[in-house]
Amino acid sequence: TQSKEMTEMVVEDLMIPAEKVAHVQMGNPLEHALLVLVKSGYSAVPVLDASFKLQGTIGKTIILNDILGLERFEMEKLSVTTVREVMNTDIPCLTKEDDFLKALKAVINHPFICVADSQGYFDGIVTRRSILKQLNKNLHA
Amino acid sequence: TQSKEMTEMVVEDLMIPAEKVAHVQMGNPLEHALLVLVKSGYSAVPVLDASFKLQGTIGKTIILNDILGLERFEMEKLSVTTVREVMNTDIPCLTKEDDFLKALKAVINHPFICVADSQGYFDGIVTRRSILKQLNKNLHA
Ligand SMILES: Nc1ncnc2c1ncn2[C@@H]1O[C@@H]2COP(=O)(O)O[C@H]3[C@@H](O)[C@H](n4cnc5c(N)ncnc54)O[C@@H]3COP(=O)(O)O[C@H]2[C@H]1O
Ligand SMILES: Nc1ncnc2c1ncn2[C@@H]1O[C@@H]2COP(=O)(O)O[C@H]3[C@@H](O)[C@H](n4cnc5c(N)ncnc54)O[C@@H]3COP(=O)(O)O[C@H]2[C@H]1O
Repeated sequence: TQSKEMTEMVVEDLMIPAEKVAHVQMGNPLEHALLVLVKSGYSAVPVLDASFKLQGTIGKTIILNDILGLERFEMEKLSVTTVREVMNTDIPCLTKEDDFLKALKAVINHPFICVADSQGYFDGIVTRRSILKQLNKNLHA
Repeated sequence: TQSKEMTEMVVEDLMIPAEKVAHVQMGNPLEHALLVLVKSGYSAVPVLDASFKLQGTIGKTIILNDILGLERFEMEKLSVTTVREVMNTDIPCLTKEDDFLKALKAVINHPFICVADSQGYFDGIVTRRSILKQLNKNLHA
């Protein structure tokens, strides 16, 4: 896609493909999700179901908010709560065929946007970094 | 700055001013920093010293990594470790007078960039969101 004009690009040209995206399963305990997030260093990752369909996202803030009690972080909640119970299900989504401008509008308010097909199978994510890199390249053309 | 051309904008036109930026002090215990990060919802915030000079940034990932032991998160470390000991001091920085293109290049690899004056006094932050909003507006002009 190096030779493609930025405005001719589609989401598929910009996205990180599913096999390179860290994710968790709906049924995982929060403890597992927090370990994935800390070890990968990511603020938030997609949540998939057993058939690899996109179900939502989960991040460090959602998990820490859930275990924050009146006086301390109640770490024992991490092993008895599942991702499904706290994940964010109200998330924007793109398809591989969506154009650059639609992806740009979507990342204004979200650090990354999930990409899924018409049946909901997870294809990957578009990050703010990938959009910003193209915009910077384009401004210098 | 509504009427200013994007390429004529400077960092001062784009930044969130210091008084609206959540921050922590170098001497704060990690417990305080984690509470500020969880309650504000931010992934990372600037670290200032007592004279309001910028010293670094700290985020949830840095704190959680520091307390992650072999088998569990050692929460007792939160009250005995200070922000100064774990904060990230190798951070890029802009000045209010820097131009739009310099700010765009800086946010490609960082969710936000701190703004400080020539003596190191903290002025605010430029976020990826503010850059993306201007780029989107400019592409539709
Ligand atoms: N291991 C690493 N190596 C190099 N740079 C790193 C990095 N981890 C984070 N960064 C930098 O920090 C930015 C913010 O990461 P964050 O984890 O908050 O937010 C990330 C994360 O929540 C998610 N993300 C990115 N790549 C991912 C992946 N492979 N798997 C799962 N989630 C990913 O998308 C958000 C936006 O990513 P984006 O690349 O725009 O922006 C990233 C990138 O510029
Ligand atoms: N309370 C809130 N209200 C509305 N939207 C919210 C929000 N908190 C987060 N967001 C959205 O999520 C993005 C990522 O936030 P994050 O906390 O990971 O990463 C943030 C955070 O680490 C820092 N940041 C932003 N505003 C801040 C502030 N007032 N004080 C301290 N740090 C701030 O700059 C990073 C990038 O911010 P950016 O605005 O580009 O991008 C934000 C924004 O689009």
